[in-house]
Amino acid sequence: IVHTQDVTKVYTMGSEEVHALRGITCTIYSGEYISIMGPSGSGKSTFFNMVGGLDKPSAGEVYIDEVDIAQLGVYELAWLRCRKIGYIFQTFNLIMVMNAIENVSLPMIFAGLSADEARDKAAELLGLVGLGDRLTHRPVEMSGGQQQRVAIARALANDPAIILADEPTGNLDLRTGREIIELLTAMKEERGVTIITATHDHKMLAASDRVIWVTDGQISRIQKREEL
Amino acid sequence: IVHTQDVTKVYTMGSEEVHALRGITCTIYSGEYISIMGPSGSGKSTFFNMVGGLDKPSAGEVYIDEVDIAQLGVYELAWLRCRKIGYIFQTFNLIMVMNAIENVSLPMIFAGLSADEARDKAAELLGLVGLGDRLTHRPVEMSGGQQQRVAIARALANDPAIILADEPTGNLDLRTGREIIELLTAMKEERGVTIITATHDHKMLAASDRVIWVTDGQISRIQKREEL
Ligand SMILES: Nc1ncnc2c1ncn2[C@@H]1O[C@H](COP(=O)(O)OP(=O)(O)OP(=O)(O)O)[C@@H](O)[C@H]1O
Ligand SMILES: Nc1ncnc2c1ncn2[C@@H]1O[C@H](COP(=O)(O)OP(=O)(O)OP(=O)(O)O)[C@@H](O)[C@H]1O
Ligand SMILES: [Mg+2]
Ligand SMILES: [Mg+2]
Repeated sequence: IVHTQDVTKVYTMGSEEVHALRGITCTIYSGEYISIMGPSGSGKSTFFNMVGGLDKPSAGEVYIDEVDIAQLGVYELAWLRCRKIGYIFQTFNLIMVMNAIENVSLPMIFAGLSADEARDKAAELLGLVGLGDRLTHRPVEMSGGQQQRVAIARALANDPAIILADEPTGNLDLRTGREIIELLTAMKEERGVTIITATHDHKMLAASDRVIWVTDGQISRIQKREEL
Repeated sequence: IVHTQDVTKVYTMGSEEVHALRGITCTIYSGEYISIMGPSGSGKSTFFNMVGGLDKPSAGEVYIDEVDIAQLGVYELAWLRCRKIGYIFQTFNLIMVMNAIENVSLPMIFAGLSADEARDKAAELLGLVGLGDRLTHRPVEMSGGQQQRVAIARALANDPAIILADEPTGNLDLRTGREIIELLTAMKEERGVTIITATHDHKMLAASDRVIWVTDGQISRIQKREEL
């Protein structure tokens, strides 16, 4: 369960301020599939960074399983990032000097698996996203959508309780996009994984339990699937 | 007018070969709005690189206004890239150490405008894509969709005859995406610019004069708007 209490984020550049988040209070229940939708620049990625413990709010609290993550020390925060949450970033954030299987193995190696165990599982995950024949290719040797799918495989590496997916289908064609949505839905239904996605992709609506609409750093409305 | 004659591209990595393009022959007429659609990894960005003179085919020819671009020298090829074709890359390719107005000004300065003329026009173009209040922000201080719009403004900088747009709406919400499509349509209708886009975005279909469907490095079919 993820709860944010009046989370605010202000970016300051010289004398300028951008109010990316203007007080977000919401609760996301374990095993939910949530889509966060909103215009470009409305605060989706910023909210992600808060919930994922990748950045700190200017004000407000983020609780994961009732723990205020601002209270976590370096070790606990790293554990949170490494084992509990899988991230699919908007810009993939793959390591360019590593190939696909190395990118997907790395989080598992950090989490304590042997190199062999990590490689085997990485190969399995890459097969799951349709890249079983590209294990030794580096990001620069792949299309945009293929890179995104490596990022998705990597997010699944440590069997996370929560998957944060920032635009996971943005670079994918209709069919591949649907396959990814089905994969995320299966994660939720079969393993109880909490899915939180920021997206502009209306295919996501049908898969979501709830949709949180964000406008200019605030929640403008929340809809359950029945209401869509 | 752009014509490709049996263009093939093979990427070689060690003993492996990827056949990204398997013989593409097509003609794109001046002032057309063409969408190239196809699954992830089907060859769209690779085809772009051919048509835009950014990479060379393994076999086959690319003609722009009846000139075989393989015959162009370094000076002519640079002129082509700088002044005739505007590029909107799938990964934006913005210069991270420059702010928005510097990124958009640069092509114009390379093309011979004074720094002042370039800045004025860059400010106008950024306003056109809804970023008039972000002129001095750097890419790292912007959302994914905002970065994409800087890339779009930059593509328009030298009033190109051809715009190559690789996934120009991939990171944009519905409304901003439509605004960009309207902008591209206006370029075609008011200035006769040839628009060539690779996209997964079905909103593009209505704006296109023709849609070229690419599968596994080949054209599988071409449809006129009336047939969609
Ligand atoms: N590191 C940063 N420094 C300064 N401003 C930032 C930073 N990151 C984001 N912003 C600004 O905060 C606002 C929200 O950005 P955010 O990336 O959360 O939007 P978004 O909803 O994800 O947009 P998109 O759909 O385009 O990805 C934007 O105005 C953006 O320019
Ligand atoms: N530099 C490269 N080196 C090796 N292989 C490459 C390179 N660029 C692309 N490829 C491969 O060529 C094929 C076509 O890639 P391309 O980027 O053209 O696809 P795309 O249609 O643009 O896909 P997407 O919709 O995912 O962006 C893919 O299998 C890709 O992995
Ligand atoms: Mg974003
Ligand atoms: Mg591509």
